[in-house]
Amino acid sequence: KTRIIAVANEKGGVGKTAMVINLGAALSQKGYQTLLVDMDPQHNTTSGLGAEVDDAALSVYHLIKAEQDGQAAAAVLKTKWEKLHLIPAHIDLAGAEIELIDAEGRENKLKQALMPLADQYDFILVDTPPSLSLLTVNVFAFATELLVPCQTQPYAFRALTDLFDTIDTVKEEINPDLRITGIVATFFDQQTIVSRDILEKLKSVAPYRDLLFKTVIRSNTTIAASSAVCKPVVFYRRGSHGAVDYTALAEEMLNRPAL
Amino acid sequence: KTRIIAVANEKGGVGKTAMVINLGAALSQKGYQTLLVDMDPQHNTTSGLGAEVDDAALSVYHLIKAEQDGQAAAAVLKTKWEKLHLIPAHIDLAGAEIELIDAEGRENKLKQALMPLADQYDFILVDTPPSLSLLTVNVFAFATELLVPCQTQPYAFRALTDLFDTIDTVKEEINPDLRITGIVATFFDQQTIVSRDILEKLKSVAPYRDLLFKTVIRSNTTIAASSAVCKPVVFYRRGSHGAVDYTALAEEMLNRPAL
Ligand SMILES: Nc1ncnc2c1ncn2[C@@H]1O[C@H](COP(=O)(O)OP(=O)(O)OP(=O)(O)O)[C@@H](O)[C@H]1O
Ligand SMILES: Nc1ncnc2c1ncn2[C@@H]1O[C@H](COP(=O)(O)OP(=O)(O)OP(=O)(O)O)[C@@H](O)[C@H]1O
Ligand SMILES: [Mg+2]
Ligand SMILES: [Mg+2]
Repeated sequence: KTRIIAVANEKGGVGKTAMVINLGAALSQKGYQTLLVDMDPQHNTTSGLGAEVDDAALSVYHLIKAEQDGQAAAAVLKTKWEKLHLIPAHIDLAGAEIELIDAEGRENKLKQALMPLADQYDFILVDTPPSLSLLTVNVFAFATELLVPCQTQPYAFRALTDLFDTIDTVKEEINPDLRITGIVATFFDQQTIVSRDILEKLKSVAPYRDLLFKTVIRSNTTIAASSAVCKPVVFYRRGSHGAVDYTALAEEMLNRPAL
Repeated sequence: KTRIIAVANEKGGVGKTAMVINLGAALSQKGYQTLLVDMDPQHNTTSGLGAEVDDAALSVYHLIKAEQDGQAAAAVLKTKWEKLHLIPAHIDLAGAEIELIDAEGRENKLKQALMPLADQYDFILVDTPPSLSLLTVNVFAFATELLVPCQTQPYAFRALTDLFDTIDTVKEEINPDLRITGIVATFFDQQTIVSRDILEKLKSVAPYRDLLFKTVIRSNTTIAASSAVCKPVVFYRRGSHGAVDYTALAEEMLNRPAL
């Protein structure tokens, strides 16, 4: 059964895109057929893989506008890495928010478009924008589980309260089957008191402590450098902290069902 | 004449909130009467100053819903620091987006609410969410100038193209008087190649090079630590890199008109 994972957190800059690209790549490296879907109008998952598309190319925008059925397969791009595929985003996705406001069943557009091809993949990871927009709601309606990157910083920790309220609402009104896979601490820096404090809080404060992954993603410049050369860190520098941490995260994902 | 400054960048986590709080505090420390306005539903400027408000308290949400005229003055909170005032945000601001969709003159709600008190201040700094929502458009309609924090990382640099396209549209359709004060490089780390590369690009690539401030905000854990104790860094540790850089930024702001 395909695991469809929304990677989301309204707080900006917590490592959502980095997680979609690098966890996705690590899963594909272990032999799992993996699809990445970029649902952020900033199209960072797309640019982070060097797959920028022009206005004419098919992107996720066309799928949620549902101009024609059966377009999803045509929108899938193969990447340089064998089992890693991508449905790209383009800046015109920013317009979809307003254009879909009055559409019938507007929150299920992504699900309708992608369900036909879901069973070709073991994992589908979906990147989201740092806001609780109709685009993010579309992703929540489609996903079977939710992965929450949380930067080990005060604002990102405080953001969890509002985020969990939102998740409760989504479960009641949009997708009762959505389960939380867990919270992953990111940008961890052992040298910094603030970072250690927040990790301690994640480990001790309910309900976060029961959801926290053992794997911690350390702050690591190779991750940023890999985005500059448009490669996932596991294919850029195998021995780096970034590659080690995201490979460990992939292993923990495989052993951990969604709660 | 009051300088009304929107601090904006759709890319998440680039230091918008940190800039509003710390630049605002540095300006107030130099004797300028300064008002901070939190227009992000994540209410980080509010929580970063330890000023969280409950559902019943007056916040920016009530001002843009324009329930009563003349409420702005009542919404202003004094902070512990003499010349630094705040109009707080609350999570209910997230609802304003949908609630204002059909309102007449919806993009000018903030301007209408705050113009009456603007001339009591030398500077008004407005924090924005990491998205191009109606809330951000309200801020662009109210502001006289725009300050763009840009993290010295590839995604943040790439985000500038879309951001500048958006600014052109805002100038044409919403506020022709909006001028760009400049771009400020943030999270700079001399030790990291990626960070140095991006700073070089900001210094050399048009149109960014003509807008780039000389002051660079270095990556500095004291800034994050100061948000944990709800104090601006200039009032938390005077000698830290964060305090030095934000004081320098305040000085450059004073000497630099908006282009
Ligand atoms: N573990 C890490 N260590 C160091 N840098 C990282 C790490 N993870 C991500 N980064 C870098 O930090 C920046 C922010 O990460 P990223 O863009 O993935 O966050 P995001 O949550 O997707 O942001 P947004 O909210 O804008 O979508 C990027 O420049 C990225 O390359
Ligand atoms: N120069 C800096 N050095 C180190 N940490 C910083 C710096 N500036 C900000 N931070 C920290 O980095 C994180 C991101 O910064 P901040 O929240 O101000 O960005 P933002 O652009 O407002 O994010 P959002 O897009 O979510 O609104 C915060 O935890 C903040 O305390
Ligand atoms: Mg992202
Ligand atoms: Mg912010």
